[in-house]
Amino acid sequence: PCKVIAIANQKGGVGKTTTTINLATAIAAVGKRIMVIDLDPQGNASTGFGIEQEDRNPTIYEVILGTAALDKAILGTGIPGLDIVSATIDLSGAEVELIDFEDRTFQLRKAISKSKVLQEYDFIIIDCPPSLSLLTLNALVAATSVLVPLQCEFFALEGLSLLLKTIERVKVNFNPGLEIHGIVLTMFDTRNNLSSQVADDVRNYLGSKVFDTMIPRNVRMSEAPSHGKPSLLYDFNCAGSQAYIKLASELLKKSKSA
Amino acid sequence: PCKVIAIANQKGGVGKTTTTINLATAIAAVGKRIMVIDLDPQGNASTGFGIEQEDRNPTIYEVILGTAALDKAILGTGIPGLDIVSATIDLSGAEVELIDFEDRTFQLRKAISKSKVLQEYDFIIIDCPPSLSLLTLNALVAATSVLVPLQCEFFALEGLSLLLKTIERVKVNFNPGLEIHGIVLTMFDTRNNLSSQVADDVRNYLGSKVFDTMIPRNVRMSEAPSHGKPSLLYDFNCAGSQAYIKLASELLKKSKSA
Ligand SMILES: Nc1ncnc2c1ncn2[C@@H]1O[C@H](COP(=O)(O)OP(=O)(O)OP(=O)(O)O)[C@@H](O)[C@H]1O
Ligand SMILES: Nc1ncnc2c1ncn2[C@@H]1O[C@H](COP(=O)(O)OP(=O)(O)OP(=O)(O)O)[C@@H](O)[C@H]1O
Ligand SMILES: [Mg+2]
Ligand SMILES: [Mg+2]
Repeated sequence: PCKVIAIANQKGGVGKTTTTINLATAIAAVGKRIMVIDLDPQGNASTGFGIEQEDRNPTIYEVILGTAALDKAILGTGIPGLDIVSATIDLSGAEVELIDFEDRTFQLRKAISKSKVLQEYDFIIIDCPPSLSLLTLNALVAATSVLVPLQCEFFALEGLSLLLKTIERVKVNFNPGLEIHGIVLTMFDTRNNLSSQVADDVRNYLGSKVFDTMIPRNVRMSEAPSHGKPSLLYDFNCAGSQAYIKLASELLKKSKSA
Repeated sequence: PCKVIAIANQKGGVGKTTTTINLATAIAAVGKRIMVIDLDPQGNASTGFGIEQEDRNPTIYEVILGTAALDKAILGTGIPGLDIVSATIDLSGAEVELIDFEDRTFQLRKAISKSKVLQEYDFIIIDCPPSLSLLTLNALVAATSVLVPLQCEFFALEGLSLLLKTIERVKVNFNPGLEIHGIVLTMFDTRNNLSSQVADDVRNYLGSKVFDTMIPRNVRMSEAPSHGKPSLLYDFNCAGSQAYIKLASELLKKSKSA
């Protein structure tokens, strides 16, 4: 069955988009069929795959408001087996417009079940904006699991228990099947103590929920988006790309036994 | 007259909270009276000043919904001349609750004008959440100017023109007095080309709107919050603290001539 994974964390700048882009690419590289949904009005995941602004039509905005079918919004990324539903700034209007809908947290889930994507793809990966607003709630209701990128910094750690409580609330009220796929530690900097302190704290607190693979801070990761390419295509051998390849294989193993 | 400065950027993790905390501390250090408003449901600015969760009552949430007066929500930070109005996760409810208000983008501005803070403080600095939602719009309507922290990274650059358009729209429709105080380049990393490329691009595009002072990437900045202290108190001599002191004096000079 198709696994729908929401990449979520309300803390900003923790590596949600970078994880979406590179994890999706690494999973596609082993022959799986993947669809990415860019659910952030910033449209960074769309940009990271080199999708031009003028090609982003229709977007997830029209899909979530029900004015376009999901199947019609799918674009190719040029990477075999990897497609994307893009986003533009129009999506920021959805936060307010969705309020008027009866089942405003179910719009994305409904759009997915009306389409053929659950049969056509092995994975759907949803990049969420930095908030616990209606867009992120739509992703959590549509998802079968949540992957949480956690930057190895103090402020990022502070928000974690809130996020876990929100996921639990969504599971109880809207989506009983929702699981935590895992927490992935990002921007781990071997040069500073803070990173290892945060990493130790999180592993003590959450144990096996934390992926073994850590993503190191690596400047090649932040250079890749300016070339419109995932870092796996921009620089396959860099530490960041290799870490995402390892994360993908760890995730695929976890999925098998799940 | 009191200057109300919104620290805003919808891109996550660019240094909004770190700039709020350390700029406010540096300005207080030269004898000005400062009030910080934490307008982010994550409450990172409140944590960065060591405000315990149980002391955060009432918060900016009650103030913005009109159930508490702003004067009643002011807490001391222990730093002479520097007070704060704190935030907790309750604030995330305001995004939806404000929709029902007639003048939902003016709630913060109304609360400020009803109080005595414009007479009691020289500066009010508002830390915004990573979105262009109702909370950030309330800050832009209440502000006399906007200071934009911009991380020297590609994704952060991509969102800049959208932010500037939004500020322009708020100026035209709600707050004709709103000015751009300036763009401050953050997490500048001398070791990598990307930082200097982004810095050059921004200076070419925006000229004198960009502060001369750049904030370097400096691990002491991210260690300070875990001690509940601004980096100026945690490590006065580190590169980050010294940069914020320079930024404060540059800002005070700009304010004089404004
Ligand atoms: N492992 C890494 N090493 C170095 N830089 C990284 C790494 N991962 C991400 N970055 C950079 O850090 C910044 C933040 O990452 P990203 O945009 O993926 O986070 P996000 O959580 O999606 O942000 P937002 O909350 O705004 O959506 C980006 O400029 C990105 O290029
Ligand atoms: N100059 C710096 N050098 C190193 N680390 C920094 C610097 N400035 C901020 N940081 C760290 O980077 C992370 C992001 O900064 P901060 O939380 O201030 O950004 P923000 O824009 O307020 O994030 P959000 O969008 O979630 O509100 C934090 O962990 C912070 O400690
Ligand atoms: Mg993102
Ligand atoms: Mg912040």
